[in-house]
This record gives sequence, C-alpha cells and structure tokens, in this order.
Amino acid sequence: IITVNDLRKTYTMGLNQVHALKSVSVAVEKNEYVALMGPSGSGKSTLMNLLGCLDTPTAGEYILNGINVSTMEDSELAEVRNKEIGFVFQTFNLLPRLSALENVALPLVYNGTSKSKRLARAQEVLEMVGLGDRTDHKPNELSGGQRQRVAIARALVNDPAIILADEPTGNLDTKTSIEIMGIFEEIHKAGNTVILVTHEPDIAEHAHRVIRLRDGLVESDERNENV
Amino acid sequence: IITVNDLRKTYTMGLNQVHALKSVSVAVEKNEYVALMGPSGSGKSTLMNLLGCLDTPTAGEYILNGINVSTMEDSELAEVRNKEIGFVFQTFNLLPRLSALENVALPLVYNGTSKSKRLARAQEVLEMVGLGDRTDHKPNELSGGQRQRVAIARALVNDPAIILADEPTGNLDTKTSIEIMGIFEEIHKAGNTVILVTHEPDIAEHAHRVIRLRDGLVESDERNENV
Ligand SMILES: Nc1ncnc2c1ncn2[C@@H]1O[C@H](COP(=O)(O)OP(=O)(O)OP(=O)(O)O)[C@@H](O)[C@H]1O
Ligand SMILES: Nc1ncnc2c1ncn2[C@@H]1O[C@H](COP(=O)(O)OP(=O)(O)OP(=O)(O)O)[C@@H](O)[C@H]1O
Ligand SMILES: [Mg+2]
Ligand SMILES: [Mg+2]
Repeated sequence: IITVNDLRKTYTMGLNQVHALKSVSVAVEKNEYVALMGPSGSGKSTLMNLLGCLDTPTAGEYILNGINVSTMEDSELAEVRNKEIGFVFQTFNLLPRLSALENVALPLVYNGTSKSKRLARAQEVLEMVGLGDRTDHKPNELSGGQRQRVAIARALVNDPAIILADEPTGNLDTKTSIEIMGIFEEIHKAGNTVILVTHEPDIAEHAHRVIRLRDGLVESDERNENV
Repeated sequence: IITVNDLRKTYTMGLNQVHALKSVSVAVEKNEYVALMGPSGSGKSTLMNLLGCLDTPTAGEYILNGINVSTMEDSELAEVRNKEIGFVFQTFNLLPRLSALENVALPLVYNGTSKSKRLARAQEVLEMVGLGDRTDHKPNELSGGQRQRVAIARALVNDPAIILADEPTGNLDTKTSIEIMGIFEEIHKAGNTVILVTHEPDIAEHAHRVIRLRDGLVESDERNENV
C-alpha cells in the first residue's frame, strides 16, 4: 500500500544543509502494523510527514495505493489526506479557538458531512478516547494527555484506511496508553494499516514489524517475533 | 522549601466548574527529589503551575522558602520565577521566532547578564543536552525531542535552586532520556530540589519519593525504597 524508494529530505539553512532523510526505501503492505523507532532527530517525523502527504521529498519516489504521489493534483492529494489517511501529530496541532468537539469534527466538514452527523460522530470518537466529559473544552483548557487524545480522535473520525501516529502515547499514563493501544489494535483488526512512531519498547511490542531509523537512514527492519 | 496547605484550583466554564485540584497538602524539603505521577487529567500540571508561581490557587496557601507566595509583590514573584525556579513545560512554550540559542538565553536577558555571557552560557547548556549543532535552528526547524531538550536547557540556564519539570522525557528515546536524567541527577547532587512529573515508572525510579495524584487529590505519598 505504501512504497518509498530512495526517499530524501534536505533542509537548507543559509549555507548549511540538514539531511533529515538521506535515503529511505521501505515497502508496507496493506494491513501491516509497523512501529517506527530511532533516536531523537533521526528523521521519524520527517518520514511520517512525507508518508502523510503533508510535505514533499527532496528526491526519491513515494507510491501510495499504486499511484506515484508526486504526479497527483493538489485536489487529489487533499482528498487522500482527508479520506485515506488519519494523522496524529507529535505536537497535536489542534486549532486553539475551537472546542475539542469542533476540532475532531473538522475533517468531516471538509468532506461535506451534515452538521448533526459530524457532531454525533465527533462525540462518539471522543467518548472512545475517554473525553466524553471534555468535548466543550478548548485545547488550553485541557491537560497534555487530553490534548493528545483529541488529536488521536481527530485522526480516527473519518475511518481512514491508513493511520500514521507520531508518538501517540508520549503524554499518557500507563492505563490510558493501554486503552489507546487497544483502539489501534481494533483499527488494525478491521483490516487497516497502522504505522506508529514510538520510543517506548512496550508500545512497539504491539506492532508486527519494527523499522529503526538512525541519522536519516534505515538502520534495521525486522519482524516482531513475539506477535 | 515548599509547603502547600489545602491547595485548590477550580476552573469555571459557563455554568460548570472543573475542580482540577480539590485539596492538596504536601511539604517538600530542600534537596529532595520527587516524582509526581497520576492519570491524565489528575491535576499534575495544574499543581506544577502553582508551584512554579505561574498561576494562583483558588484557595489554600503556598509557602515557598518560608514566604507565603500570595503576599508577594508582582516584582518579587517575577524575580523568584527567574532566579529560584527552573520550569520545563509539558508543551515546551518556546518562542517561535527565536533560535534555540536565543530561547535558552532569554531568562538571562531578564536578569541583566551581558550579551556575550548569555550566549556563552546558553551554548554551554545546549551542548549539555546534546544540541550543540542545532543552536541556530528555530523551534519549527527542530524535532519534537530537540524542542523538549531546548525547553530543558532554558530551565537550567540560570542555575536554579528548584527544578520543576513537567514530563521532561515524554518525547525522548531511551538513550537521550538516560542522558537527561543524568543531568537532573547532577543538579540534585549539587544540593538543589527536583520535582518532576512523569508517567514512566523507569523515570520515577530516579526519585526518592513518589507523590501520586488522582482526581485532584493526593492518592499516595511514599518513599522510594530502592534509592
Ligand atoms: N483552563 C482550564 N479550564 C477548564 N478545565 C481545565 C483547564 N485547564 C485544565 N483543566 C482541566 O483540569 C484537569 C487537570 O488538568 P492537568 O493539566 O493538571 O492534568 P495533568 O495531570 O497534567 O494531565 P496530563 O497527564 O494529561 O498532562 C483536566 O481534567 C483538565 O481538563
Ligand atoms: N525545518 C527544518 N529545518 C532544518 N532542520 C530541520 C527542520 N525540521 C527538522 N529538522 C532536522 O531534521 C532532523 C530530523 O527531524 P525529525 O523531526 O524527523 O526527527 P525525529 O526522529 O522525529 O525526532 P524526535 O524523536 O525528537 O521527534 C532533526 O535533526 C531536525 O533538527
Ligand atoms: Mg519526531
Ligand atoms: Mg500535564
């Protein structure tokens, strides 16, 4: 479902170049469950942003569902981002003036769902992540872990085929993490593809495959024997 | 060094009241090393913000270094916040238009340190957290774990007597977490007081005492037997 070949991302800062991804080649099948790990600064979020069509590579190709992403029109890309992919950002990226409910309903606004259906669906997903009593709070009226769960709920609201979650449990206590991992398990069992960045081995244990990055390169790519 | 008696914090939202802290009474001695734990939404950041003089309680008293904080003048409070307390925010709170170096040097601007001394000290602390080669990057040109480390460096730059760190390793891989915990160990050995919020038991292991919150109340407060 996802193939990247010799993917590169370089940032230019004045006279310096930062090679965030030097060359990444990876193939992910439909319905795989992949954990992406590696040191701070090794390129995980950069790779996730490219996979989520939120950014374009400096070089290399990205083939999603058989289509070369660089050949897609902007409108086509927007539709893929909205319907096919659910993205949980490492820094949440919630809109500060909207309530939790409105933030979660936003992807449904873009695909033309009726207002009552949007709010009902957003309510449902917020209850799933344990925030049924916080729907009217704005992001600055929520705890760190609650904001993280709103970001997760927003990624799930459109029932996407591919979940890209960048450190989804970084701000969660053990019990809440287990509940969130349970949700990802169900999404995976339903036939969807899950790629999550984590630095916690306990979280990576849930995945079938672990890809490790180091300095913008794939250091290892292994089946998880225990699953 | 820190005493709170029947501390309360209530947020009012329209007709609703959210009791973030219902009643917290705790005493922390000089040179203690405390881990603050508890479920997402239990009041940890709220308590940290009160201890860091970043917010005022709805009721109860906070005595810092023998002085009742509610009796302090604004200028006195600002001086305490700048010189006595180093605060690592759960959501980093870096200034987006300043480089990492400028962000870290900011507390030194407020206490009148000369420019060359500020930049030298900021450079020193950034090297300590492994970011010597990222000093000119702005926050949006840094990875999540790098931003977290800039926030940590900024909290340390003034050599404060009290470190309040709200989930300082949430975005860090294991190796980098160990390096950061090593820094906190040294700060503690130097005679300072460290209070850190974490949801990771491995991180809490470094502390001498673990205070657990649940629903805005202290659920348990115990010595760490293994240390
Ligand atoms: N400004 C606010 N208005 C209303 N409610 C708030 C506000 N800030 C926080 N809260 C609520 O107060 C409670 C405690 O929040 P707090 O940020 O202290 O939790 P926490 O223990 O730090 O959680 P986490 O582990 O998720 O960071 C939460 O339930 C939150 O929804
Ligand atoms: N806009 C940018 N300009 C310059 N350098 C950047 C930019 N964005 C990221 N970088 C650099 O690219 C490298 C990879 O960043 P990335 O965010 O992908 O790391 P990461 O693996 O997600 O790290 P973490 O675990 O800390 O979140 C980092 O060293 C970072 O400093
Ligand atoms: Mg990242
Ligand atoms: Mg918090």
